Amino acid sequence: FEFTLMVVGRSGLGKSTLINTMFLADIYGKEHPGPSLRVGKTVRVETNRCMLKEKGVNLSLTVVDTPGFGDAVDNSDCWQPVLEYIESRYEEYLNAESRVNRKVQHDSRVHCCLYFLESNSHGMTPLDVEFMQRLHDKVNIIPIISKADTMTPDEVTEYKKQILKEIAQHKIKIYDFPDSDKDEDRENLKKLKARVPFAVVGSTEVHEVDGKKVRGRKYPWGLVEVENLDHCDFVALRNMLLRTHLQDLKEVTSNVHYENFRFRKLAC
Amino acid sequence: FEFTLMVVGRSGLGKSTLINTMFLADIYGKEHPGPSLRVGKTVRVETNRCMLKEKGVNLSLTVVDTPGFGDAVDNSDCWQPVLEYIESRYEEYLNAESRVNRKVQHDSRVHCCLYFLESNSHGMTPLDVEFMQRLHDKVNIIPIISKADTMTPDEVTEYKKQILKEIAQHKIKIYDFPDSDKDEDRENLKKLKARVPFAVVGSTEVHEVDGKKVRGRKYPWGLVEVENLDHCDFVALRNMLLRTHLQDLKEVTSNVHYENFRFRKLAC
Ligand SMILES: Nc1nc2c(ncn2[C@@H]2O[C@H](COP(=O)(O)OP(=O)(O)O)[C@@H](O)[C@H]2O)c(=O)[nH]1
Ligand SMILES: Nc1nc2c(ncn2[C@@H]2O[C@H](COP(=O)(O)OP(=O)(O)O)[C@@H](O)[C@H]2O)c(=O)[nH]1
Repeated sequence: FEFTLMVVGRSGLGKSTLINTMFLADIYGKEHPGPSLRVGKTVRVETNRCMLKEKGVNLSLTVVDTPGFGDAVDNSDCWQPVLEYIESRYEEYLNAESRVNRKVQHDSRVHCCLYFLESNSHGMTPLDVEFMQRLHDKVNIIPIISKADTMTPDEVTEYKKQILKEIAQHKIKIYDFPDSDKDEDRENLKKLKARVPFAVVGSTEVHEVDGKKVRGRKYPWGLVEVENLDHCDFVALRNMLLRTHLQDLKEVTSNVHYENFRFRKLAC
Repeated sequence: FEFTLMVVGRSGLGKSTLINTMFLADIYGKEHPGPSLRVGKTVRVETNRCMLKEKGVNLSLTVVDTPGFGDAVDNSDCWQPVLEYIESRYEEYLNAESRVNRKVQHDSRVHCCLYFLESNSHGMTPLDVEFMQRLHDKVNIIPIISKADTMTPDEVTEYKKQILKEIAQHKIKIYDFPDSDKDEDRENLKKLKARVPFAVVGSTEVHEVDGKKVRGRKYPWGLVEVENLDHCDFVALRNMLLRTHLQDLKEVTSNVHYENFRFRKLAC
């Protein structure tokens, strides 16, 4: 099973930590430092491949990151290398598909782009808006409110409202987690979906709470539990991204975004 | 007693909240919205004057803010309007001083600039460094780690080390809170000064803790107390900025930064 996940956002928003937390693996660590530790003069797009076992299923995961995105004094067009990468994957797939034997060996198209928003409750930044406007019709975008433990529950509610309002105003189309056709999941998924955009906290540190081991961030005033839905939406993101909607993300990429690319290519 | 305090930093770093918390007044509110709610196409420098009573002393406080600073996609030279404002105040003072009667009515020079750093533990951004390099010899700069409740105590310690290392590397001279000549204060002030750069939390919300009313931020996992030195350095900043070093900030502005300006002006 193959999946390509892209993470985009300025340095320090907890991207590497969240990836390690979601996959319970050292995808980023000493051997593979996070994007913020690899920032150069220009924005680059780089990949990190790993084999994981999720519930007995082998997952060939490719994490694509973008060191330098949004980190300079002048960030004009910093979305450009990201767009080029995504389209080059479609190009590669198209070429493989058009060969005589038509047997596509390997799908390296980007199935999902997690876009990290700062926990700044005033609203999205001009760069956030521009990125989403340029890429919402090229790849599945899932906006993430990073470091949600920076905000009180009321601030998170306000910020989510503001983000959704701006997304509507700018006619941005984010990935919409279509409802499950299996009735048993329906109610539960509806509740998780209502939390979009997900406000997450990541941590690979383990602490003990009432004899139970939990992953979280320990402050002098309390412990933020990553997997506690009263603390943040991490569980909603993980379940919907990696379990219930993993297949749909690949299908939308193939049937919508890739088809749009093919159409634009053939139309020229 | 007059004092002019400038606050600089991107939107959403808690600048307005911190100012209101420090002065226990609605300096920013419905009538005077914070800088992040007044962002336009270009960076502006604006003032907000208010009369306060601090321990029976009348304080004519002018808060200067910079709506739009660091908020655009391209922030090249966004420090320029800030530098121009500071120098225009020196210019105005110089003109008043050079008049025949030499009676300076009013000191509107910027006595202190609180520069808000994001709570991004990787280090300072290129814009942070550029701002400080351009302005450290024009005004007293006090870098502030904003929203310190975003970071665990270990992360704060690491970040402070990193900031001081970068400040030294770039030969930036921040305001250094000279030691007190009054012996009673010495030990206490040394302890507070060791916390530089101050990592602060601001809040005007009041909560109850063991029957006591405290200002803080209430999260599902605990309450961050603004005035608890085990939670953040707010008390250190407030005491040293508004009590022990208020006069020194004015003197350094007058005897060092203003004198440098006069020297550069006369040397041309
Ligand atoms: N408050 C908070 N800090 C976090 C969170 N996740 C990571 N961090 C911290 O933020 C800093 C940067 O994290 P990192 O994963 O390297 O961010 P990246 O630069 O986006 O890859 C580190 O000090 C992390 O411990 C979170 O959910 N909340
Ligand atoms: N986590 C945290 N949030 C804060 C703090 N101070 C203010 N905020 C929140 O950050 C948001 C922006 O604050 P504001 O003062 O308007 O920031 P400004 O844009 O820099 O003036 C608001 O939702 C505040 O409640 C703080 O110390 N810690």
